[in-house]
Amino acid sequence: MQIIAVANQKGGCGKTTTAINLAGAFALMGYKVLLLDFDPQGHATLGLGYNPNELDLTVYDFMVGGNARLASIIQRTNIDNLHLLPANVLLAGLDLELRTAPGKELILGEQLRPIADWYDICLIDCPPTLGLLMLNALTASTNVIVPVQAHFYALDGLKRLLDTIQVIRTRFHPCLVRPMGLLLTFVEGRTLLSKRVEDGMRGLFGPLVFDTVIHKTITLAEAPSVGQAIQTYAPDSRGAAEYEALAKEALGRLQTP
Amino acid sequence: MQIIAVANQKGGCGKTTTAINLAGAFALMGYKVLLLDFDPQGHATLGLGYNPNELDLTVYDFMVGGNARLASIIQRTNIDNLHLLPANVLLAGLDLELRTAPGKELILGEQLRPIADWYDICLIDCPPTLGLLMLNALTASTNVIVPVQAHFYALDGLKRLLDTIQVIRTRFHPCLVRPMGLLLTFVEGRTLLSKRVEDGMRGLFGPLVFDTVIHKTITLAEAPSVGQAIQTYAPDSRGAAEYEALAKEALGRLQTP
Ligand SMILES: Nc1ncnc2c1ncn2[C@@H]1O[C@H](COP(=O)(O)OP(=O)(O)OP(=O)(O)O)[C@@H](O)[C@H]1O
Ligand SMILES: Nc1ncnc2c1ncn2[C@@H]1O[C@H](COP(=O)(O)OP(=O)(O)OP(=O)(O)O)[C@@H](O)[C@H]1O
Ligand SMILES: [Mg+2]
Ligand SMILES: [Mg+2]
Repeated sequence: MQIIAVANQKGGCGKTTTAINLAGAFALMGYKVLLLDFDPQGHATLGLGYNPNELDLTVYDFMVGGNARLASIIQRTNIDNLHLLPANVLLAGLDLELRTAPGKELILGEQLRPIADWYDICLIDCPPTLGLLMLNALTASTNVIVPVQAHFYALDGLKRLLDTIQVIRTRFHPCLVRPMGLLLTFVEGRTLLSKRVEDGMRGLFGPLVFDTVIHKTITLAEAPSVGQAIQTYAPDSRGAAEYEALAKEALGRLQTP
Repeated sequence: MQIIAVANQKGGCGKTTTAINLAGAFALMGYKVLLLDFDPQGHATLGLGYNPNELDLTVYDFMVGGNARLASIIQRTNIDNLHLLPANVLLAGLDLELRTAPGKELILGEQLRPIADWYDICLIDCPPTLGLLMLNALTASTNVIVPVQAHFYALDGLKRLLDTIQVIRTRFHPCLVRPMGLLLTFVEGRTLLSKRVEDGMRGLFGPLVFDTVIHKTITLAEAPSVGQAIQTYAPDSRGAAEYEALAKEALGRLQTP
């Protein structure tokens, strides 16, 4: 199972939108996909039409109780190949719960190993923090996609995130996590600012930046409000086309774990 | 001195843009204004044309060293009445430094008291976290402006922030902090989603929501990249007009400390 973390400690840069819609794109290509909501805010859960506060079982139970009950925690979606491992605010208690646990950054990876045959791809929607949840996601992953909002502060925190990935890779050897690519999001085609940011990013990071960029579109913002991935909400939209292009580009960059 | 915290633990909802441009609006009305950058990211500092990494003295020194050197820490701006107390990444170390200090949430307020006559208004740009820095800002403030991005997840974390303000007010009695208003940001005039979010916010919070809303405009996004407040960068723009309207509305809501 390829495990792809969608991560950036910066708030509001398009992690959840990317996690949901990239998962949707992979699923419609025929892959068995698990979208793992790893954010106590539960936005990926909300964005696929579930109310986090009404769920008895969530990824929190998966983390503390082992995967015996995974079949009862997982939720279906209106895309057959796409399953959701939902989250709610209980997940915020994990930090405290695991404070003194040995190897507390390794628990998610440990829980995912026994179910490695259930899915082809697991996408992890990360919270906007560089804390214990993010570290669990990074140690468990083989690849990291970093959404970067195309505005003036685009570079903020990027070096720190890339350094963190490197530290994880070295300290938790043998660990395969590496940045798969930087994804420019909220790109506005006609503004000079957007173009300058994109040129700057490609100048600094070269091929690490995906060729695909995600433009700011109304349908991408509306889809979560009706609890659907862009592929079912607006299949002919620009957003759907761009996440399909990203899926193809990502498949070409996967490393075999 | 009126102390107004611009706060929301959500990332990217317009805190820095509001802090800078509301400060600019007040200054051009004739008030003596201190813009206090309280975010280790240093965005308010960057947005007014300074490079945080090149500054010897910042708000960190103000916090740990007392205000004796405030005159040498403060930076001028190209608006006469607007001074900047800059920040850089050193501020992130404050959490650790003050970990065992008694009353560690009260230090900013303590440092600001002796200079209460230097300025009419102090605006505090808060970081996107509900940690020690934010708590210092809240205990020091008389008013809190909460920028809220007009999108699907607008309500996220809002209750928690308002509850926190209430807890601070009670536990640190006599403490005057209270929410002055919720400011809708990134409003897009022609989208149904934006309208639905605004109606929803006004339905839930009534008069707590400012009448003024800030529309998404290119000039507001460009101003920090040339290190200027909107008032000097694009004085005739919609963004400048909206922050001037907000300044007037805020003045009407100030409580006398
Ligand atoms: N390309 C886009 N065009 C328009 N709206 C978008 C786009 N991408 C994301 N959005 C909207 O912007 C908001 C923030 O996006 P999103 O939730 O994906 O960011 P995030 O990085 O997951 O945020 P957080 O840090 O809170 O987890 C959401 O309301 C989302 O619907
Ligand atoms: N009304 C607006 N129209 C267009 N762009 C805007 C607007 N308000 C803010 N922006 C831009 O959006 C980005 C995020 O805004 P800002 O930095 O003010 O948010 P913030 O809440 O301070 O973020 P952080 O949580 O990182 O401190 C910035 O690049 C800013 O220039
Ligand atoms: Mg998210
Ligand atoms: Mg900011």
